[in-house]
Amino acid sequence: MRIVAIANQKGGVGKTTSAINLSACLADRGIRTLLLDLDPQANATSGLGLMQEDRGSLYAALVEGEDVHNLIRSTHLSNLSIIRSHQELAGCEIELAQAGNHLARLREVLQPLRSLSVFDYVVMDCPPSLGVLMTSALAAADELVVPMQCEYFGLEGLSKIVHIVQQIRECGANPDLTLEGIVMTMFDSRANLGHQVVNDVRGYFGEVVYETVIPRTVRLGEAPSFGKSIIEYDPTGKGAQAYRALADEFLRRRQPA
Amino acid sequence: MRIVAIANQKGGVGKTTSAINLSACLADRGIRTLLLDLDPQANATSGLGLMQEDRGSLYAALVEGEDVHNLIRSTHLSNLSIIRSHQELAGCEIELAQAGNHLARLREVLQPLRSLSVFDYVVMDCPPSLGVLMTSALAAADELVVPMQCEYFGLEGLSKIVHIVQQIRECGANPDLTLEGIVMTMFDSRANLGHQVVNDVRGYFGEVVYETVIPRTVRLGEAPSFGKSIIEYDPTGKGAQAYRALADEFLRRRQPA
Ligand SMILES: Nc1ncnc2c1ncn2[C@@H]1O[C@H](COP(=O)(O)OP(=O)(O)OP(=O)(O)O)[C@@H](O)[C@H]1O
Ligand SMILES: Nc1ncnc2c1ncn2[C@@H]1O[C@H](COP(=O)(O)OP(=O)(O)OP(=O)(O)O)[C@@H](O)[C@H]1O
Ligand SMILES: [Mg+2]
Ligand SMILES: [Mg+2]
Repeated sequence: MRIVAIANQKGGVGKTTSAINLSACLADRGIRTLLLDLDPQANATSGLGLMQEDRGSLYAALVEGEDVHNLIRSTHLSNLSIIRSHQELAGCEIELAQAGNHLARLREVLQPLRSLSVFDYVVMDCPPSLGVLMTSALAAADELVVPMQCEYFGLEGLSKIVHIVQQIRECGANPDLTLEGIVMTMFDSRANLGHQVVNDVRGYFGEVVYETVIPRTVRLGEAPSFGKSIIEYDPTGKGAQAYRALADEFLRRRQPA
Repeated sequence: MRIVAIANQKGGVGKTTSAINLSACLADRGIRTLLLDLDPQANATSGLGLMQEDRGSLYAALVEGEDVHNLIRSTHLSNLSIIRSHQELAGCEIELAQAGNHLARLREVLQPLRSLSVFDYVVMDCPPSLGVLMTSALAAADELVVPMQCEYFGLEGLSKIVHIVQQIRECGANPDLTLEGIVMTMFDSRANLGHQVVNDVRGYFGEVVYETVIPRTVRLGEAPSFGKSIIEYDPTGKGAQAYRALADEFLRRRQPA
């Protein structure tokens, strides 16, 4: 079982859209996937058409000792399960910080899932901050995928998160965390800045950057309003093609050459 | 002196772009404006071409007792000053929470600015979270402007922040906080969803929603990479026209009928 964090402290870069659609594409390939909504704003939960529920989020496991298995729900997609979020998750920011050793808590809570071998992948949608939930996700993950908007502010955010990965590895919280990939999102081919940013990032990070670039498309913004992944909502469109290509590229990297 | 928070816990909705450009337009009208960068990611600081500096952010005043006046810097625009941000500001999330009565601290720190009457407006760029910095901004502000992306996830975020404003008023932290306005951002006229979202928001919030809608334009994304506001970078473009219209509408509301 591999735990993948979809993270970037910059807001609105496509974390949730990528978490939902990458998970849906993996599930569609027959891979048993668990989507973990770690953002108190619960966009991944509602983007798949699900309701929030008190004590239905990881808060119950992280703070109240609930068994993580009781939080798992199925989605309308076969092979895709979810642990939903709820506003209560915001309480973790303070309560885990006060409990001490907060970086290890999420890792502990997810450990039983590894032993049970029910899922091949756990995909974590992270909030746009450098707070407790996001850093716990980095401490619990095997690998990190960073969605990045092809914009000026995106570049600053990228160097920041790369620095944080280094800190998490070096301080011992998660020495094995790897930066699995950077995915360029919301690419607008008419904007010079977009092309420049993609070139800068590829120039600096090389092969870590996925070949697949997610284009900005109207359908990708619409799909969550119907509670659907892009591959159900608009299966032949550019957004679906891009996320399928991303999922394939993601899987190819996981296989030894 | 009026303190205006530009806030929305949802990421990437145009808070920083609106804080920079609204401030620049106000300054351009001769209004003495102070831009306060309250986001540890410091996008407003770099978007105006400024460098971050240790002890150069509000952290020094909030936590270390520094006089707020010593943090004020000029920008390359006349009538526009700035208090920059720095990564150190992230420390406030924990340290202010531990100090107790954190909601009042920012208000206290900004009080000397009111008495000195050096500025007509203080515009605060807030981070995408419901943490200490953002709620302190709501507790310190006279009014709140909420930028909102014309997308499905934007609607959920909006009802959340409206609810929080109510809580801040009712718990006594800031009984006079008003929701000054909602500005629809990154509007893409080709997307049906955009039109629907604008209609829904106007239908529900009526006159609170500004008539001015900020269009999605390539230039608005490029301007910060040159450290410029839109009215310097592309003065005749649609982005500049929209932010000027927003500034005028903002000012008209402030005048008694
Ligand atoms: N490729 C795309 N084309 C068009 N719209 C997109 C695309 N990707 C994401 N969006 C839309 O852009 C907005 C931001 O995307 P999303 O919510 O996935 O980002 P995020 O990084 O999860 O944001 P946050 O930091 O708030 O969690 C959403 O309204 C989403 O529907
Ligand atoms: N109207 C617009 N047209 C095109 N691009 C825009 C527009 N408004 C903002 N942008 C770009 O979209 C991205 C997000 O905008 P911005 O950083 O202002 O949002 P934010 O709400 O401050 O984000 P965060 O939640 O991370 O602080 C930035 O790269 C910005 O340059
Ligand atoms: Mg998200
Ligand atoms: Mg911002």
